[in-house]
Parts: sequence; structure tokens; C-alpha cells
Amino acid sequence: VVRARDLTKIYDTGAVSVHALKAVDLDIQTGEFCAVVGPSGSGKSTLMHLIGCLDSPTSGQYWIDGTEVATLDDDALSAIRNHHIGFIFQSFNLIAQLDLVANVELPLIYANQHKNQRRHLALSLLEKVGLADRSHHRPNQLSGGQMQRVAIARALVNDPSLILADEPTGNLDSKTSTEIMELLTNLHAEGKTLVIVTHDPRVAGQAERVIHMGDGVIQWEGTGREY
Amino acid sequence: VVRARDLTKIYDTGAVSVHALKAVDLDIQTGEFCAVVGPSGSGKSTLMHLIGCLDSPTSGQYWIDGTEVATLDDDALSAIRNHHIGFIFQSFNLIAQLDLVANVELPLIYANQHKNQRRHLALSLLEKVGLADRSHHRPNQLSGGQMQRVAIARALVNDPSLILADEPTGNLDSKTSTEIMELLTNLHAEGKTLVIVTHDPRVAGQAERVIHMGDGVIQWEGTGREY
Ligand SMILES: Nc1ncnc2c1ncn2[C@@H]1O[C@H](COP(=O)(O)OP(=O)(O)OP(=O)(O)O)[C@@H](O)[C@H]1O
Ligand SMILES: Nc1ncnc2c1ncn2[C@@H]1O[C@H](COP(=O)(O)OP(=O)(O)OP(=O)(O)O)[C@@H](O)[C@H]1O
Ligand SMILES: [Mg+2]
Ligand SMILES: [Mg+2]
Repeated sequence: VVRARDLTKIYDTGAVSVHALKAVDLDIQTGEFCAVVGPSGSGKSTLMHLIGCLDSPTSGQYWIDGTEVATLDDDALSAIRNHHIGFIFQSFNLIAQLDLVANVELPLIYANQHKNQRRHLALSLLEKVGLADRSHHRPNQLSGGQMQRVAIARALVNDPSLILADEPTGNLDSKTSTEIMELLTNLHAEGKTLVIVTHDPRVAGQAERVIHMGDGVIQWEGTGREY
Repeated sequence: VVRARDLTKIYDTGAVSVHALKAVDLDIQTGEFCAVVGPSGSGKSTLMHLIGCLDSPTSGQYWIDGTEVATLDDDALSAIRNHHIGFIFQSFNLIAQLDLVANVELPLIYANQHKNQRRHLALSLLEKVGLADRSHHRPNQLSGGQMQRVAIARALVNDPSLILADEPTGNLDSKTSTEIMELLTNLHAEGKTLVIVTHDPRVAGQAERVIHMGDGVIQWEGTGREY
């Protein structure tokens, strides 16, 4: 699914350059379950944004499903994001002016899905994450963990083949974390490719493969059995 | 420090009322270290906001340092917040248009602190949380865990006697979590009162007292030794 060679990302912010990724090579096969761990600031979210085609690398090459991403125009990139990739952001990225149903159905609008079917799918996912009774609320009327669950529902609504989850359980209590991880591991069992950034050893412990990042590089790889 | 009787909070949002807190009684003594745990949506952040005078209860009574909060005018409330309470928000609440130093020094501006001293204090706290080299960056140029650390620095800059921390380690890796917890427990050892909402058993395990919330009430209390 994902093939990256020499991915580098430098944020150039005036006086200080931040070298967030340093010539990273990464291969992720279809159907794999990877966790990505590492210290705060080590480049995990940056890597996830590049894999998810939400940002461009400063240099390096990246292929998704055999196509080099640099050769794709904006429409083709949007199509990949909206049809194939579900992204659970670390900061949720919910839209404050929309209610929960509208937030969850948003990827389907971009995919030109029919309105009734969009709403039905969005509501069924809100039910799966335990928030159907709040569907007409807005994000600022929710707790931290509740917002996270809406973000998860939205990431899954377009039935993506690649799920990128950046700290999906960080704001959740143990029981809700377990429920969300069951949801995600069931999707992996159905054949989805799953990449999860996590600080939680219990989550990393469920992955087949664990990528350890530090200071903008992949320092070493292990397996979930180490947890 | 804190005395609450029958604290109730109902969010009335059109068709649905959310009963976030249900007649909660709570006493916290000066110098105490409490953790607050419980499922997502159980009322922890709501309780913290009421304790920190950031919101008003629907009903109930609340005294801080012996003064009933309902009798205080806005200036007196602001004085308490700015001089005595440090708040680490679950969502950081950093100001996007300000750089990190300006974010951290903000409580001191409200306290009419002299500019040079403000900046010196802000910079020394940014150093304590490992971000002095990024002081002129803005929040959107930081990782999730880095934003959290700035929020912690800001909460501590006015040397508050009561520290309310809502999930201070949720976005942090294990090593940085340990460093932040050492910082906070050292402050407790100096006599500060510390109330931490957490989903992390390692953090709850360090508290003397652990308050278990569920469905808008305090269900039971325990101690950190259970962890
Ligand atoms: N938009 C940006 N502009 C400038 N620097 C940035 C930007 N985004 C991230 N950075 C910097 O790049 C580095 C890597 O950030 P990244 O968000 O990838 O870290 P992370 O591993 O996800 O950390 P965390 O565990 O705290 O979420 C950090 O030093 C961060 O401050
Ligand atoms: N501004 C608001 N308007 C309406 N409802 C709200 C508002 N803030 C919180 N709520 C609701 O009140 C209940 C308690 O929320 P609160 O944020 O206190 O929970 P929490 O225990 O902090 O949860 P989490 O662990 O997810 O952060 C939730 O059902 C939440 O949706
Ligand atoms: Mg991150
Ligand atoms: Mg909360």
C-alpha cells in the first residue's frame, strides 16, 4: 500500500528550521497492523500526515498503491484521501459549526454520496461509538473523549482501506479505549490496513509490528509481543 | 481550599438537556493531592471548570478559601483565577495568534506583572518543560505533546496555590509524562494543592486520594495505593 524512500520534512519557520523527518524509508503492506511509538516531537504526526497525503514532503519519494504521489494532481489526491484513507487526527479536526452528523458525513459529501445514504451511514457509525443520542450537538458541547469518538466515526464512514489513527485513545477511559480498539482490530481482521500512533503500551501490544521513532528517524522496529 | 455542596450542572441545549453533574459534594483540603478518574462523559472536566471558577453551577454552593463564590463579583473572581489557580486544560486553550512566550506569560499580564519579569518567568518555565528553543513559535507549529507542555508552563507561571490539571499527560510519551509528573508532585511537596483528572493508572497511582466519577456523580473514593 505505502512505499516511502528518503522522506524528509523540514518546517522552515523563520529563524529556526525544524527537521521533523530525516530521510525515512517505510513500507507498509496491505492488511498490515502497525503501531508507531516514540517521544513527543519525534515526527509521528508528521509521518502520518505524509502517508495520508495531507502534506508534502520537503524531499523524498512516496508511492501509494504503486502510484507515485508527486505525479498526482489535486483531484486525484483528493480522490485517494476521500475513498481510501480514513484519518483520525490527534486534535480531532471537527468542524465547530456543524453538528455531529454533518461532521461524520463530510467525507461522503466529497465522495458525492446520496444524502439519505450519507446520513444513514453517519448515524449508524455515531451509534457504534455510542453517541447517536447527541447527533444534533456540536463539537463544543462534547467532552474530550466524546469528540475523539466522533473523529473516529468520521474516519470510518467512507469505509477506507487504509486507516491512519493518530492517538485514537489518548482521551478515552479504559473501557471506551477497549471498545474503540475492538472496532479497529475488527476492521483490520476484515482486511483493512491499520497504522496507529500511540503512547499506550496496551494499544501498541496489539499491533503485529511496532515502529519506534526518535528525533525524526525510525530508530528500530519490533513487534507487539514486546508489550 | 474547596468546599462544594450539591453542585449540579445541566447543559440545556435545545431538545436535549445534559445533566453533567448531579448534586456533587466535595471537600479538598489545602495541600492535598487528588486524582479524579472516570469514564468519558462522566463529568470530570465539568467539575474541574466549576472548581476553577471558569463556569457557574446550575445550582449548589461552592466556597473557595472560605468565601462563597456566588457572592464574588467578576473582578474578585478574576483575581482568584489569576493569582491562585493554575489550570491545565484538556484541550490546551492556547492562543493561536501568540507565540509560546506570550501564551505562557498571559496570566501575568492580567496580574499586572512587570514586562521583564513576566518574560523571564515565562522563559524559565518553557525551559523547565523543554521548549525554550521554540519560544517564538506559535501553537500550530508544535506537536500535540509540545502544546500540552506549553499549557502546563502557562498554568504554573503565576505560582498558583491550587493546580487543576485536566489530563496533563494524555498526549505525552512515557518519559515526558514522568518528567511532568515529577514537576507537579514537587509542587505538591512544596505545599500546593493538586487535583488531576487522568485516565492513566500510573498518574492516579501517585495521588493520595482518588475520586471515582460516573454518570455525573462521585461514585466512590479510594487511594492511589490501589493502583
Ligand atoms: N506546522 C509546523 N511548523 C513547524 N514545526 C512543526 C510543525 N508541525 C510539527 N512541527 C515540529 O516538528 C516536530 C515533529 O512534530 P510531530 O507533530 O510530528 O511530533 P509527534 O511525534 O507527533 O509528537 P507528539 O507525540 O507530541 O504528538 C516537532 O518538533 C514539532 O514542533
Ligand atoms: N458545553 C457543553 N454543552 C453541552 N453539553 C456539554 C458541554 N460540555 C460538556 N457537556 C456534556 O456533559 C457531560 C460531561 O462532560 P465532561 O466534559 O465533564 O466529561 P468528562 O468526564 O471530562 O469526559 P472526557 O473523559 O471524555 O473528557 C458529557 O455528556 C458532555 O457531552
Ligand atoms: Mg503527534
Ligand atoms: Mg474531560
